Amino acid sequence: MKEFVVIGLGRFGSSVATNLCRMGHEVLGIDLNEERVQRLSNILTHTVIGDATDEDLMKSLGVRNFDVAVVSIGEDMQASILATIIIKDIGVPYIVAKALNDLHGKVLEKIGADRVVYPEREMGQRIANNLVSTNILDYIELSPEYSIMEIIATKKLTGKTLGQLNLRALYGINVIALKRDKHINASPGANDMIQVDDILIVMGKRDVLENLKSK
Amino acid sequence: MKEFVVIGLGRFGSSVATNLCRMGHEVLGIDLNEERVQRLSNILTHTVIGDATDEDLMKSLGVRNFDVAVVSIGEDMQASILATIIIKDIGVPYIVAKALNDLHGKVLEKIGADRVVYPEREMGQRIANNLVSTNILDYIELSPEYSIMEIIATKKLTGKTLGQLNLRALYGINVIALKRDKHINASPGANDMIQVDDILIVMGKRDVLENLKSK
Ligand SMILES: Nc1ncnc2c1ncn2[C@@H]1O[C@H](COP(=O)(O)OP(=O)(O)OP(=O)(O)O)[C@@H](O)[C@H]1O
Ligand SMILES: Nc1ncnc2c1ncn2[C@@H]1O[C@H](COP(=O)(O)OP(=O)(O)OP(=O)(O)O)[C@@H](O)[C@H]1O
Repeated sequence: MKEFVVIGLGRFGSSVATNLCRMGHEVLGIDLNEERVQRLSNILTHTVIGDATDEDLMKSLGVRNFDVAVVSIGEDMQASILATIIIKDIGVPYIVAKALNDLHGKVLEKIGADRVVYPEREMGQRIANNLVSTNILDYIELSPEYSIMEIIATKKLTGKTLGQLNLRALYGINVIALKRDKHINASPGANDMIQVDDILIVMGKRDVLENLKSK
Repeated sequence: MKEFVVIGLGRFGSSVATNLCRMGHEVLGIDLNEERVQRLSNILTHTVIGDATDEDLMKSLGVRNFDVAVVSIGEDMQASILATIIIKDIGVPYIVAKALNDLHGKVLEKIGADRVVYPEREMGQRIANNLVSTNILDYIELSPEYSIMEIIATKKLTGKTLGQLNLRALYGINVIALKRDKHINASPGANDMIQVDDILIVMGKRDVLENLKSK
């Protein structure tokens, strides 16, 4: 199990911290704001009300023993940058930092952040993708050309068997699983019939999949 | 091609808007803030400097003809709620709204938002998942039990063929694709050998996959 320190318990930071705890990891949460710390004090492993730009404080907390640090200070760019470089100097091996904009992100990379996150921007892209393909619930981009997507059964797919649809031979599309209610059929066969509200997990070339979902 | 209206061009809203344009759709962007509108005026189809809580303005913009509205007003909860109900009354068929917190989200759902987004919270969960499984690059949650994951080849996997690893027989894991550099092998076979830095796209029960990546 890894040990994480999350600095800045705003909406992003508190979500990272609580999810890490839920998955069984140890999390130290640090924030200037007493109320935000209190709200998480029974959920996280440890919480501290403090200033992450205070180098002595960070050393005294034994931050150097942590595997990963997440710096999720929002509006105060200077604090975000200082906290990051302090943690880098202390020697935490992997640092994730949230950036407000590209320039902030560049600075964070140069001073030692291993990964820079733009939560609003990245979610904006995901939502745009979801909206454009309203029945693609989620997707993995395997390469510029191939994707895995979840597709809600369209009218044209419903009521036919996978054998009848013959997607692999016709379009090179591999139906790798069928989801019905919460049940997963991980070895779909030629006789499986697509029902209303089924979710097909499909793999294939992206433009072909885009055509499929709009049929 | 669908027509979208995006209200509130902060980091989330501008990302949704620019990504929708990049995918070839028409986007009208509305914001109170002149500078934010100017920044996008050459990128989006149309931009308007205005107040989305002004019902006459929204009607005059022909918002009722849009397929999807995205309300991405941040801090001003009241404006976010008012803009949403105005758009609902006008008759836009699908409304996405960004919420600051759960209560705000509940209100938005009750007044007509079809989807409520919590960008920072949702990104926090994704980042937590990425951090916990450092070689799981992305995953689809098929059900509480099954997942599709991308896994970087671990030492134990490298240098063996898929036939030797025998993952399906041993663990019920289906290797559905292999990614090497940017090239996708979408029909991996028993003789394919796993190389350093290969990415395996695998499907199976989540706890089994978690074990696999730590081998
Ligand atoms: N020097 C500091 N030391 C510790 N915590 C800090 C420091 N400066 C700011 N913070 C904390 O960082 C948190 C996140 O910052 P802020 O709320 O400004 O960002 P935000 O972009 O609104 O965050 P989010 O989008 O995650 O909600 C706040 O709870 C704030 O108290
Ligand atoms: N009544 C309104 N009509 C139109 N735009 C508005 C209105 N009220 C606020 N906005 C705009 O909404 C945008 C997003 O709001 P704000 O910046 O407060 O949220 P945020 O949470 O910081 O956003 P993000 O996280 O997306 O950057 C701002 O550009 C603001 O000008």
